[in-house]
Amino acid sequence: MRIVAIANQKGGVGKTTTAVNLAAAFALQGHRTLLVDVDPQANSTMTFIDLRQVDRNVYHVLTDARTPMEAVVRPTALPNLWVAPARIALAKLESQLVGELDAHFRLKDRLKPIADRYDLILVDTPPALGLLTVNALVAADAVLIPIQVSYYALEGTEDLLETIQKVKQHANPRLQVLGIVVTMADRRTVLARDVIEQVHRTFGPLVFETVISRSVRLEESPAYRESIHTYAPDSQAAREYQALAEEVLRRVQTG
Amino acid sequence: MRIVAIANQKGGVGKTTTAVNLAAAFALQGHRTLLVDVDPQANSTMTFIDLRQVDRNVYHVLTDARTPMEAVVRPTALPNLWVAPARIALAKLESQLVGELDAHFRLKDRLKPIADRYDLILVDTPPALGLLTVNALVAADAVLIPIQVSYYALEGTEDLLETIQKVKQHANPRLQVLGIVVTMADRRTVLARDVIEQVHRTFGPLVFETVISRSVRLEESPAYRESIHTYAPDSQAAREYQALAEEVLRRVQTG
Ligand SMILES: Nc1ncnc2c1ncn2[C@@H]1O[C@H](COP(=O)(O)OP(=O)(O)OP(=O)(O)O)[C@@H](O)[C@H]1O
Ligand SMILES: Nc1ncnc2c1ncn2[C@@H]1O[C@H](COP(=O)(O)OP(=O)(O)OP(=O)(O)O)[C@@H](O)[C@H]1O
Ligand SMILES: [Mg+2]
Ligand SMILES: [Mg+2]
Repeated sequence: MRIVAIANQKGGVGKTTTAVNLAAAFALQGHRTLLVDVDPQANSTMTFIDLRQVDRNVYHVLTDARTPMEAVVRPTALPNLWVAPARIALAKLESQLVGELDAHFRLKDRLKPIADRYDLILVDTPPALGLLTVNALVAADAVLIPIQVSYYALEGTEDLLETIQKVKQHANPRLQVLGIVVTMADRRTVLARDVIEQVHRTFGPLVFETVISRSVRLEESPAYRESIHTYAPDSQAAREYQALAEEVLRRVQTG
Repeated sequence: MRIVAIANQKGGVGKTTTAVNLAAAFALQGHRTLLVDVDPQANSTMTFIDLRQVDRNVYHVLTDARTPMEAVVRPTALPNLWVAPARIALAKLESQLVGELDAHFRLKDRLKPIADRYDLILVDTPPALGLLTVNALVAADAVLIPIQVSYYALEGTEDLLETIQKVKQHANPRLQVLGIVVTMADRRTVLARDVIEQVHRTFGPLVFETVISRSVRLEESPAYRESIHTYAPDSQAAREYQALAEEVLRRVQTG
């Protein structure tokens, strides 16, 4: 198991923050890691790379058979971490690939030739269950679902699980749910305790033990083009994403 | 000017929280207000209505000419506030209306027969610049853009402004930007000061004076099916959304 998609169609739940800080944690532990960004907002990309220097990107790879994935993959300041960048052009993908028989398999097909070069591949997705997220689910071995401490949080997960089941049935039989991580939790609040309890009741053993607390450090680190592990290495947020990285690796290896 | 869309394709920036608390503020001031939810996640809807009791919804109105908008509009616990509910079925709209010449005009056409019954109509949108958000922009007189205090916040606004310009040129010449509201601001942080300063530099007089602070009360209130104005009437959050409602009304009336 090597390719993990990070998905939840609810907006702003911490998909990018989780993708970025897990990818960096793996890289710092010596695992060769590729972070693929299929969100047109390109938030994962801009965390490590100056968007103005990105020209060809995942959009070209998914629409032009002459552009292989390796042509757009770029190194980052972190050894062992590479990024396949996104740009806003990706927003056109859905209308461009309407009717194409392999529309859902493009990412899977384009990752195949390079997958062996990496120990782990993470895919950051946009807040929607459209063609881009489906491409990530078809390409992935497993999906990690961040759920924010929010009243609205649990409402959307039924649709996500339904979409995962459909992908599993029709396009990717090996797809599993790797786990659920609760994010942005301020444990002092009743809301946090309620949501954490509800998530455990709904998902049971799928829920990661590590809960990610709300932390200003996590909000600040992208502005310095750093992950939490180099921006604030002694912070609670860094420890939590380290712990999550270890839990994820254990599940990936025994998957 | 009566129809205001609340839009920003970045996820989790406070679109629903702003739609819900502005709509309630207008209703409590005696303005007949309709809150239209075109987000398949239906977060605005579930803030006032039990989703299990919602059957026909905006999806049916936009796809079936025999279902007028008035057939799905429902009263809420608040006098003067009605909701046109969303359901997950809306996620299929884009693929269902591909190729239809009037695909972008459905919401505008379906609101026309009932628009006069309300003093104000707010439209909550999903985190994407797809057909649903475009429908809202075509139907609207103006668009209110929430921007969260976040490093990623300003990156996506160029694309949103571009989309607004395109809609203005090809489908809705009266569309204006009503204003930009900064949300989830913890004024003690450097990040908040940086983002607020950048938003003013980028948008100048379009920025509302009212800034919405981060507040647990705002996260809790939807769980009680209440807006902030009845859940925590003396809170800073209630005062801030009251002040924002007044600024919005001033701009709507002079628009
Ligand atoms: N644990 C946390 N504590 C505080 N802020 C956080 C935390 N996790 C994420 N954030 C902040 O919340 C905002 C949303 O997070 P992020 O962009 O990672 O979510 P997302 O799910 O990727 O959003 P989108 O749906 O737009 O892709 C960002 O400003 C981010 O910095
Ligand atoms: N000022 C605030 N202080 C604290 N929490 C807030 C504030 N505004 C919104 N929130 C919380 O942040 C989360 C995201 O807000 P909301 O759902 O309104 O954003 P959205 O833009 O509508 O998201 P989506 O892109 O998924 O539609 C919710 O849990 C909400 O309760
Ligand atoms: Mg993201
Ligand atoms: Mg919303």
